[in-house]
Amino acid sequence: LIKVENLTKTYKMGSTEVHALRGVSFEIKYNEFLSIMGPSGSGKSTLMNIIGLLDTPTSGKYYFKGEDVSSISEDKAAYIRNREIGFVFQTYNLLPRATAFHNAELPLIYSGVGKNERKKRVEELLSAMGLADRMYHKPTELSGGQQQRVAIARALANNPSLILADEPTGNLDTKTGKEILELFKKLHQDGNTIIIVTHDPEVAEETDRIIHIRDGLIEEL
Amino acid sequence: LIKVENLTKTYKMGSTEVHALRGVSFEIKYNEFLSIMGPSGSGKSTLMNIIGLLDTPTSGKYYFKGEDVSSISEDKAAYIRNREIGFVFQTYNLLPRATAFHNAELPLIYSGVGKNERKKRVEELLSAMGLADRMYHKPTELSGGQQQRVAIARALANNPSLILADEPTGNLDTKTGKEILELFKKLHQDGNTIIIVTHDPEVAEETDRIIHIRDGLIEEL
Ligand SMILES: Nc1ncnc2c1ncn2[C@@H]1O[C@H](COP(=O)(O)OP(=O)(O)OP(=O)(O)O)[C@@H](O)[C@H]1O
Ligand SMILES: Nc1ncnc2c1ncn2[C@@H]1O[C@H](COP(=O)(O)OP(=O)(O)OP(=O)(O)O)[C@@H](O)[C@H]1O
Ligand SMILES: [Mg+2]
Ligand SMILES: [Mg+2]
Repeated sequence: LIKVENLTKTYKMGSTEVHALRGVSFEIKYNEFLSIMGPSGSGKSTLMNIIGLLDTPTSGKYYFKGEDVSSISEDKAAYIRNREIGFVFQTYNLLPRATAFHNAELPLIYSGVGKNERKKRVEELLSAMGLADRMYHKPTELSGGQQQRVAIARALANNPSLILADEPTGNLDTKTGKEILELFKKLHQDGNTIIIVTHDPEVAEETDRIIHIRDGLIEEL
Repeated sequence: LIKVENLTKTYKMGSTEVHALRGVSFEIKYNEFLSIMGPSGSGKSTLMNIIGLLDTPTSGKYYFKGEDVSSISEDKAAYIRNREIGFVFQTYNLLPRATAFHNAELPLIYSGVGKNERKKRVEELLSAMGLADRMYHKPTELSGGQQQRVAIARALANNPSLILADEPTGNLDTKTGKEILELFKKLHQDGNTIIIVTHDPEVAEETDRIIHIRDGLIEEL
């Protein structure tokens, strides 16, 4: 499903350069369930953004389903993201003036799903997240963990086959975090591919494989 | 230092009401080191915002250093917050167009500290956070955990005697999270009062007392 070769990402800031990724290579097969761990600032979100077609590498190649997507157009990236990839952002990125319902609904609107079907799907997702009684709250009217769960619901809206979750349980209590993990395990059993960035070893233990990153490189452990 | 009696907080939304806090009472002595735990949405941040004078209760009393502050003016609240309270927000609340340096510097500007002294203090704080080489990055140029550490640095800038940290290690790897906890323990030994909201039992274990909250009420365990 995913093949990356020597990915680098360098940010230029005036006269200095930040090498967020320094040559990362790996393959991810269909229906894998893996986690990415590493110190704060080591390049995990940068890598996830490239895999999720939200960003392009400075150099190196990224093959998605066999196709070289290392420098595709924004339109094509947006299309693939909407149909095939569900992304849970580390900082949620919810629309602040839209309700939880509308935030979760957005990917369905973009993919042309009709109003009745959308309502059914969003109610199902937000209830699964324990947010049935918070559907019409805006993000500022939700707790941190509730916002995180809206971001998860939105990522799952279009039934994506590749789910990328950047620290999806960081603001959840142990019990709610376990429920989210159980949901991911079920989605994995349904045939989807799941990549979770996590700082929590208990979450990583539940995945089949852990990729460790340090200073922009994969660490062989 | 802190005494709350029957605090309630109710949000009115159209015809419904959300009872975020339903009558919370406790005392916190000077130099205590305690944590607050509870499910997502149980009222922890709401309680922290009232303790931190960022919000007022719907009913009930809050005595800070013996003075009734349940409905003080915004100006007086801002003054006490700036001088005495350091608040680490669950969602960081950094100024997006200011550097890490300037974000951490803000409380010192408000309290009238001179430019040279501010530079010295901010460099010391950000270095202690492991961010010496990220001082002039803006929040969008920082990883999630780096943003969290800027928020911590800013909270500590004015040497507050009451430190309120709302899930300060949620986006940090285990090692960095332990370093932050060690810093809080040292600040506690220096005589400060520290309240940490956390979902991490390993963090809570390091504190002297845990207050459990569920559905807006304190749970006796
Ligand atoms: N402005 C608001 N309007 C309506 N409801 C609100 C508002 N702010 C918070 N709430 C609700 O109040 C409850 C308590 O929120 P709070 O942020 O205190 O929870 P929390 O314990 O900090 O949760 P978490 O662990 O997820 O951060 C939640 O159910 C939330 O939906
Ligand atoms: N736009 C940018 N400009 C400059 N440097 C950046 C930019 N974005 C990220 N960085 C730097 O790149 C490095 C990797 O960032 P990244 O967000 O991938 O880390 P991370 O592993 O996700 O960390 P965390 O666990 O704290 O979320 C960090 O050191 C960060 O400061
Ligand atoms: Mg990150
Ligand atoms: Mg909270």
